[in-house]
Amino acid sequence: MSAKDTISRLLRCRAVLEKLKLLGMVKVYSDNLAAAVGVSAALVRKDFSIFGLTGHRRGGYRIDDLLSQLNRILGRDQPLKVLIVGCGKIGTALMNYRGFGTQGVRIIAGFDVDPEKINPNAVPPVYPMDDFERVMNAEQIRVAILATPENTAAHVAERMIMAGIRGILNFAPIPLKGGPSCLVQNIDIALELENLYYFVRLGEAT
Amino acid sequence: MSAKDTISRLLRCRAVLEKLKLLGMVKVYSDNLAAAVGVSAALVRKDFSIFGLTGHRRGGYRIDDLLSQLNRILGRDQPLKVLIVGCGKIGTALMNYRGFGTQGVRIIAGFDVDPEKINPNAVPPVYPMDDFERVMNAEQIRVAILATPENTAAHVAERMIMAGIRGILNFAPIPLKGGPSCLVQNIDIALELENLYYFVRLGEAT
Ligand SMILES: NC(=O)c1ccc[n+]([C@@H]2O[C@H](COP(=O)([O-])OP(=O)(O)OC[C@H]3O[C@@H](n4cnc5c(N)ncnc54)[C@H](O)[C@@H]3O)[C@@H](O)[C@H]2O)c1
Ligand SMILES: NC(=O)c1ccc[n+]([C@@H]2O[C@H](COP(=O)([O-])OP(=O)(O)OC[C@H]3O[C@@H](n4cnc5c(N)ncnc54)[C@H](O)[C@@H]3O)[C@@H](O)[C@H]2O)c1
Repeated sequence: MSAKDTISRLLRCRAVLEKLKLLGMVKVYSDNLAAAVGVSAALVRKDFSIFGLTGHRRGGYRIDDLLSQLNRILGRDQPLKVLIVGCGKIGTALMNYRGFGTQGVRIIAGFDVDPEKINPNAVPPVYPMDDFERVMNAEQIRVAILATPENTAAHVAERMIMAGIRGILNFAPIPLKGGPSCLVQNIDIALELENLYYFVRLGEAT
Repeated sequence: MSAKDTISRLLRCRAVLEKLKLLGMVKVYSDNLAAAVGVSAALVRKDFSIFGLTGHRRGGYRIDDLLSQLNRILGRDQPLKVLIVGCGKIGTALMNYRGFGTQGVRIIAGFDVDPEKINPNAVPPVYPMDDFERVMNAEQIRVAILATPENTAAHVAERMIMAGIRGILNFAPIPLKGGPSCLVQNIDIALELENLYYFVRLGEAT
């Protein structure tokens, strides 16, 4: 299990705990938490012990305690401010998604090269690509989503990294590599479908 | 590395080889292929040896040979037919994506409960949810994308599985678990951003 997997599990735990808290719950057992996160209780307890998360196993964990410990570890003091480059189908779906707000993610602005997409008065605003560096610095943003066509992706990523972006979520179907100063997480939806198909077929064959 | 990672790399290799072929190339060295896929050449060679993919290392691999071997292993004889449940922001972006065609993925139809979204004459057509089982069986489809709101996801997944769906790509931000008869791949975009932020902050702290 990589560090990314461990952090993903802790992030999922936090999202589940926030929902349980909204429902009025005060305590949770590791088995219940694990089931909601979709992993084994042993793995949750292992993750917790790596980060020194404590609770009274017999009586369960206090949700408030766990949340404040997780927020200290994962950082939650400030909203995660993100820029989007490419305001087409995927970019627009992300810009209009209200669900980000509940998870502390704020899309600050979108950028595009198509004049028809530019609208500085929209919420969030869509600016021309020329404004990217200015807005990034003014808002001190370090993470961006890349949602431009495949043949522009490497060029756009390079521009992001030169400007000072340190984390890119890439939707273009080519695996971009970051560098010493920038992490890239690739999401390839077609590849996920092909992968799913392979294992479905494998299951049918056996 | 899990089996899924290995298959993902082979799928990426195939996508890269198809693009190289379109450019008129006939041979490729494992180093070049590895760079395009975003992994080390040693890993590509290891994957190839697991599946018995051969080539003359000194002269590189013949692209046509590799492609026919990969298509035999990964299956490419028929298009991957997929249904989408939930034709909102994400669902619509996926239904209108021309890029799936080049990777052999065909969105056969969408389904929704909102009468305003229903349009059997659209391409692809959008049907009421009541028609899901009928279309799934008529087209013999085994994989579906779930793009409905979070609070409906578990119910929609259950219905898919009962109908006979064996693979679900889930965009709702709750981790769905499949079962013995159905694989689920969860894509949580907000979680990916939070994860990216954690490691960007970690990099800045050290
Ligand atoms: N739509 C999907 O469902 C889907 C699925 C899988 C992968 N993808 C990938 O996601 C990316 C975005 O897809 P989409 O369907 O939203 O595409 P799209 O064509 O609808 O939108 C792309 C946007 O990027 C803008 N753009 C082009 N060059 C630019 C540049 N240099 N700088 C800034 N903006 C630029 C375009 O003007 C356009 O608005 C593509 O790489 C695509 O392959 C999309
Ligand atoms: N839009 C994004 O960028 C984004 C990002 C991350 C996660 N998600 C997640 O993806 C899912 C889809 O998001 P969206 O933004 O497209 O939502 P949306 O509200 O725009 O679309 C959801 C669609 O599902 C339909 N629907 C509701 N209940 C249904 C049911 N029982 N059966 C069939 N259809 C039903 C609705 O009528 C609507 O058309 C949500 O779970 C959301 O949390 C979306």
